[in-house]
Amino acid sequence: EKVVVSGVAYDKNQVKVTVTGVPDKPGVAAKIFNTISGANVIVDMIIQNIGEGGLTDMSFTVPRTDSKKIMEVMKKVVAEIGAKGVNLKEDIAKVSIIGVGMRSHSGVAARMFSALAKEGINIMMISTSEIKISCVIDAKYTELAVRVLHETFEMDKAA
Amino acid sequence: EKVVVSGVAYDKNQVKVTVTGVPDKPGVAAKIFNTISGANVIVDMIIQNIGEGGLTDMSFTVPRTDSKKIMEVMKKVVAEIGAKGVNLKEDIAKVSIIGVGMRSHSGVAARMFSALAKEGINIMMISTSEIKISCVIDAKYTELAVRVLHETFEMDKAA
Ligand SMILES: C[C@@H](O)[C@H](N)C(=O)O
Ligand SMILES: C[C@@H](O)[C@H](N)C(=O)O
Repeated sequence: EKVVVSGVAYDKNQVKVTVTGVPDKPGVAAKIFNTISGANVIVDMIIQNIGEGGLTDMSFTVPRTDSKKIMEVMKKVVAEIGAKGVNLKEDIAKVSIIGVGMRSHSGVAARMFSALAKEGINIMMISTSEIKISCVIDAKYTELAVRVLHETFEMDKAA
Repeated sequence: EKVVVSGVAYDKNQVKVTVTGVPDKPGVAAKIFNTISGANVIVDMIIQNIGEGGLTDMSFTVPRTDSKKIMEVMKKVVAEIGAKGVNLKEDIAKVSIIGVGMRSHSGVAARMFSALAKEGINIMMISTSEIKISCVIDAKYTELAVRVLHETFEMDKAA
């Protein structure tokens, strides 16, 4: 399947919440997200990598305007589930390349990561789907990241 | 935006590779995926959560048929980038709910996680996009997971 990168997107309106030392057993993710849903907070990305020693970390992003509310909610949840802690990172941005046939080409991800690396931009989080590869980076690099991704995937020529 | 869950999907043909103790600095993700791309291995999910102390873990899934090849490739990469190690987990399955308007409703994720939790199914990894919420679980629970997700989101009635 031919890969066509059709666009570059960014979102500077998200903040990242990470719950650390989450007990890795059934029901914990449900508890966390039932509580967040009950607080009427919208969640964009959810990222959980595989755990070790019965514990894992869980990160998710919410709108910047919900920073204070989500941290109040999460502090209670951390106590209830016996997690280690929760921290907030506000100066982030999510940059994504969008296209079709993305999953079949580790080459596309490699090109995106290389483009960011060339500019010294550290990739804090990565999440992928068939139509989108998203990286969370320091917010201050947003415009630079979007520009180099446009150049890498030649959006400017297609435009 | 109203959430409509239109389908449940599963994939038992993936295996998970996790690189642990990855130096969290620009260029490392690019190196890993340039090497994988050079070995002509297709990557489906890439999950990297935020790191701590200058290190993070990076997981990705590849076709089951590439297990041996990817581990040979990754053992070299681990040495080159100075990561701690790499491990393979083969008895996994990816189960997903697909729909529109998914991101605006932490409630949808909560329902999916609750459905799995009720059956005692542990969620090893989570990755989301606007149209898909995916969980990696133990392969032996695949059929049970698909069935309870169908029931939860009432696919059977719509069918
Ligand atoms: C960590 C969390 O995802 C847990 N494994 C669960 O299934 O709920
Ligand atoms: C860990 C890896 O993603 C690293 N942060 C990089 O930018 O390449």
